[in-house]
Amino acid sequence: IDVLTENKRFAKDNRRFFNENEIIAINIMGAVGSGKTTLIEKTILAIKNKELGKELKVGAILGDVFGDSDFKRVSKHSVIAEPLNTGKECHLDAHILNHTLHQRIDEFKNIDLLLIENVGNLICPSDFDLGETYRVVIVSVTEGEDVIEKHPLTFVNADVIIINKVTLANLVDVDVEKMVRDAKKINSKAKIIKMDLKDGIGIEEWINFLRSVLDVSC
Amino acid sequence: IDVLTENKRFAKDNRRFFNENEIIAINIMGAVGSGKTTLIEKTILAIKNKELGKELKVGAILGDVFGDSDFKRVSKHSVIAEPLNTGKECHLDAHILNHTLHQRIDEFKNIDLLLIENVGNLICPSDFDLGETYRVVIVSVTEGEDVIEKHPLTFVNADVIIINKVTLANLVDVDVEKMVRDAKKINSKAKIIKMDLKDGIGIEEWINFLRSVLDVSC
Ligand SMILES: Nc1nc2c(ncn2[C@@H]2O[C@H](COP(=O)(O)OP(=O)(O)OP(=O)(O)O)[C@@H](O)[C@H]2O)c(=O)[nH]1
Ligand SMILES: Nc1nc2c(ncn2[C@@H]2O[C@H](COP(=O)(O)OP(=O)(O)OP(=O)(O)O)[C@@H](O)[C@H]2O)c(=O)[nH]1
Ligand SMILES: [Mg+2]
Ligand SMILES: [Mg+2]
Repeated sequence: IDVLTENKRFAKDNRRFFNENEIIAINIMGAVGSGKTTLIEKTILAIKNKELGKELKVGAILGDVFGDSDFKRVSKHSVIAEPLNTGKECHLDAHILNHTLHQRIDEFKNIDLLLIENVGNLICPSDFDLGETYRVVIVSVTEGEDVIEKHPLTFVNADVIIINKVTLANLVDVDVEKMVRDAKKINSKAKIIKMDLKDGIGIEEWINFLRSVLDVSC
Repeated sequence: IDVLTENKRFAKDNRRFFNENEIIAINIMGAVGSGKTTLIEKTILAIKNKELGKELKVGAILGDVFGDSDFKRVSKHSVIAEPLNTGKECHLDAHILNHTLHQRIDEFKNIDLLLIENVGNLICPSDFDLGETYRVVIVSVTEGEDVIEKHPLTFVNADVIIINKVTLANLVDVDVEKMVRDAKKINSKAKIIKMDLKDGIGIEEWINFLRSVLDVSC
C-alpha cells in the first residue's frame, strides 16, 4: 500500500471522529521556530480569559522529531495535552495522529478545540492530510522574505497564513508587505494575519478567526 | 534498489571527483532562513578580498525546493554557480548533485572550494551523504533555544556548528550558551561558532576554519 493511500484512510477516520464529536481540529504547520508552540500557549490563555465567550475545552497534540520541551510548555496550562514524537519522520501523518487520539479517546472526544502542532518543517507536513478541520501555516519574518514564494505547495491549501515576529522585520532586512503579496498570489482565499506573539500584534485577529469557526457568541 | 543504497553509490562517485580534482566540498545545511545563502555570499566576498591568501576559485550550488532567488544572489558575485531545484524533495541527494556537477564538469573540476547550499530543512538533509568533504550546520537563535536538542541526528555528524543571528537572542528570549552546551553534548568534536552575519561576529573564526582546511598560507 502506498503511503498516501494509507494516510487517506486514517485521515477519513480522524475526520469522522472530529465531526461526530463536534471538535474543531486545527493543523498548525511551520518551519522550526516559527512560533507554533507560542501561538498554542497564547490561544489557551485567551480561552481561559474567556476571550472566546463560553467555556471551551481545549486539547493539544505536540508533534516533534525528538524531545518533550513543547509538551512541557503546553501541559502546564492544564489542558488535555499529548506529546507525539516521530523519531525520524519530518512530518505528522494521519496514522500516528489516529493512534495518539485513541490513547485517550474518552478525554479527547469531549473537547471543543484540538490544536495539533506539526513537526517544525515547511516542506513535507503539507502533503499529509491529518483529517483536520482547518490548516494554519505560521511563518516568521526571520526566515527571510523569500520563504513564502519558495514554498508554494505549503501555502496553497492553508486556511490561515500567519506572518509572525513582524517587529523583527527591519533587523533581518525583510519587507513584510512583499511576503503578504506572495501569500496572496499563491492563495487568494486564505486569511492572512500579520502577527507578533511577543508584542501582541495580530492576536485579536486570530481570536476572531477562532470565534467565527467555533461559532461562539461573545 | 533502496534510496540510501543508491545514494551511497553516487556519493562515492562525487567524493572521487572532489578528491581527484583537489576540491574541498562543503555541504551547508540548516532550517529555512538560518543564513545559508548569506554565509555563502560573505565567504565569497572574503575570498575576493584575499582574506584566505592565494587566489582561490569558488563554485556554488544552490539547492531549493522551488525558485531561483538564492541562485541570483550568489551568481552576481561572478563565481561558477548553479541552481538546483528539487521540486518536492526536502533534501538534496548525491544523485541530483552528481547530475548538476556533470552539466558543467569542465568548469567545476577547476575550482578549489565548492559551497553546496542544501534545501532549507533541519531534518532530512543530514540523512543523505552528498560525497562532501565537510558538513556544516547553521542554526539561528530565532528558531528557539531548543532547536539543537530537538534535532540530535542533524548535529551529531557536523564538522562545524554555527549558531547565527546571535545579536537577536534577547529579542526572542534565547540563551545562546544553552545552545552551545546542547551542541557540545550531542557532538563534542565539532567546531562551534557563535555568529552574526549582519554584524560580522564569528566570520573571522569561519574564515580561519576555511583557511585550515584549504591549506592556504596567509
Ligand atoms: N520576538 C518574538 N519572538 C517570538 C515570537 N514568536 C515566538 N518567538 C520566539 O521564537 C522562538 C521559537 O518559538 P516557538 O513557539 O517555540 O516556535 P515553534 O514553531 O513552536 O518551534 P518548534 O516546535 O521547535 O518548531 C522562541 O524563542 C520564542 O520566544 C514573536 O512573535 N516575536
Ligand atoms: N540580523 C541578522 N539577519 C540575518 C543574519 N543572517 C541572515 N540574516 C537574514 O535572515 C534572512 C534569511 O537569510 P538567508 O541567508 O537567505 O537564509 P537561508 O538559510 O539561505 O534561507 P533559505 O535558503 O530560504 O533556507 C535574510 O533576511 C537575511 O538578511 C544575521 O546573522 N543577523
Ligand atoms: Mg514548538
Ligand atoms: Mg538560501
